[in-house]
Amino acid sequence: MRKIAVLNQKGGVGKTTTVVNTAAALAGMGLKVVVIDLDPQAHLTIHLGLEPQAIRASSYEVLTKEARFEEEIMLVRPNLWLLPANINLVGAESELVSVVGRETILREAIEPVEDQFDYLVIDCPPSLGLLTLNALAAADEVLIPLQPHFLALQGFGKLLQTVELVNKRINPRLKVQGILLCMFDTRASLPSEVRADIEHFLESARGTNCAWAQAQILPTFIRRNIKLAEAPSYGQTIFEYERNCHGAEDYTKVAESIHSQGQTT
Amino acid sequence: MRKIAVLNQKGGVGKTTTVVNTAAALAGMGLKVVVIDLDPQAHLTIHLGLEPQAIRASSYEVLTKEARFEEEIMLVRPNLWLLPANINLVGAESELVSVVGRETILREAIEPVEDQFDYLVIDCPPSLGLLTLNALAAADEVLIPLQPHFLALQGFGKLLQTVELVNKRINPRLKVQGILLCMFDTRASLPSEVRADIEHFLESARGTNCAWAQAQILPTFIRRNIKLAEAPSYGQTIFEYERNCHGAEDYTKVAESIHSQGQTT
Ligand SMILES: Nc1ncnc2c1ncn2[C@@H]1O[C@H](COP(=O)(O)OP(=O)(O)OP(=O)(O)O)[C@@H](O)[C@H]1O
Ligand SMILES: Nc1ncnc2c1ncn2[C@@H]1O[C@H](COP(=O)(O)OP(=O)(O)OP(=O)(O)O)[C@@H](O)[C@H]1O
Ligand SMILES: [Mg+2]
Ligand SMILES: [Mg+2]
Repeated sequence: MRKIAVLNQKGGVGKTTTVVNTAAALAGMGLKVVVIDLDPQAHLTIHLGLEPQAIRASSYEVLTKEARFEEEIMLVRPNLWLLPANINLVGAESELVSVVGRETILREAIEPVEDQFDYLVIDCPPSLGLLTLNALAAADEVLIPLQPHFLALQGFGKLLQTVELVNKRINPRLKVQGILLCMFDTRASLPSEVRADIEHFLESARGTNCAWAQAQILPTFIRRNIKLAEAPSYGQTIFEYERNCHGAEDYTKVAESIHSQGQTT
Repeated sequence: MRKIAVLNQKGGVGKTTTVVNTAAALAGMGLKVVVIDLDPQAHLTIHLGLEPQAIRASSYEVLTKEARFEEEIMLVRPNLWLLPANINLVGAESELVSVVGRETILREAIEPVEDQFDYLVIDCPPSLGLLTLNALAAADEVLIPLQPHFLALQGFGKLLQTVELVNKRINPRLKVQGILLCMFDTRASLPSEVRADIEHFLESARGTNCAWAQAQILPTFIRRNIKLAEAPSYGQTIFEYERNCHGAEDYTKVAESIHSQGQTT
């Protein structure tokens, strides 16, 4: 099972949109995918058409060990399972702050299903706190959605440092695999400049043993497409909402590129 | 002095862009404006062309009472002063957690300058934590930038509840004055639907005594304009960077609409 944490502490960069639509595309390719909503905002849960208030057992109950992962995941689409979030998750970080091994609870919880799925994809909240650390401890790969704007680069270094720390102290298998440029405005020069900045930055890490030494910018950029923002209001993936739009096209390519990358490693 | 807190716990909705350019427009109208960077990300500070690492006395030092507000504000443009942020702000919330009156430290700190400025505008981090609470305790008005997307509405209720709590327990003068729709895509139907949803929601509060009973959606929408994202990479306001673009036009109207609203109340 490939385990991918989708994270960026910056808000509104496309994490949830990326998790929903990449997972849906992989499921559409016949692969078994389970997604985890680790965000107290529960946007992944809402995006897939569920109501967080109606969820009795969520990622919160799994983290506090009141429920078991393999019993609470729900089949939400063909080949696509979800561990939803509910409002209780808001309190998770402070409640778990003094629990021994508080960063590896999720990793433990998913062990029973290691052979049952092809992909596990985790949607992280916009922070580098305990929920995100649980995602990083549980995953093998990190996918970073990034808006190609100047201010977006400011937090990028800190994000990579956090992954590096988890790699060195908790999870030696953790690697940043990919950077996904989202909300890419093809007509402007700024996105290409920012992309060049990121490429230089990644270049300088090649051949070292840091956690992002092999990170690549994915060849597909997610273009700005209002359909991607409309789909969640119907509780639909982009493929259900408007399967011929640019958003669907781009996320199909992202899924294919992630899947083929896995075959070569 | 009119005191405006610009907040939304959702990330990347346009808070900093709104603070910089509305303040710059007001300063350009000849008004004396002081802006406060309360975000550990220090984006307001960076956007105005300063380096947070070079800042010795920031909003952090004012909150921990190591420095005085009136001594640390810097004149950064004609009529425009800044209390910058530096990296120390990252630790502020946990350091101040057990200080008595921890939410009203900023309010106390700005009292000496009450008569020296026309406007105080506070840039808040994307959270409803102690830094944002200090902004809400210090301000009289709240301006909420909002991206007109479905998922953006999910957190809106919680934001208003927080303002209501501060109004009832700490700052009875605090009111939500305006909602500013940002990154408005004029060609799509979703933004107008979301705008209608917000209008209905605000309607239902009219005539009550809650903190948003008089809140209005500003008549100007900030259109998506890549120039607004390019300006910070040069450390410039939109008026310095490209004063005839849509971004400059929209923020000029926002400043005029805020200023004229103040004359009637
Ligand atoms: N390529 C795109 N084009 C247009 N709108 C988009 C695109 N990607 C995402 N959006 C919209 O932008 C908003 C932010 O996206 P999303 O919720 O996926 O970001 P996020 O990083 O998960 O945010 P958060 O940090 O709050 O969890 C949402 O309303 C979403 O529908
Ligand atoms: N109208 C607009 N058109 C295009 N880009 C914009 C617009 N408004 C803001 N941006 C860009 O979008 C990004 C997010 O905006 P901004 O930093 O102002 O949001 P924020 O709410 O302050 O974010 P944070 O929650 O991280 O503090 C920035 O890169 C900014 O330059
Ligand atoms: Mg999200
Ligand atoms: Mg900001």
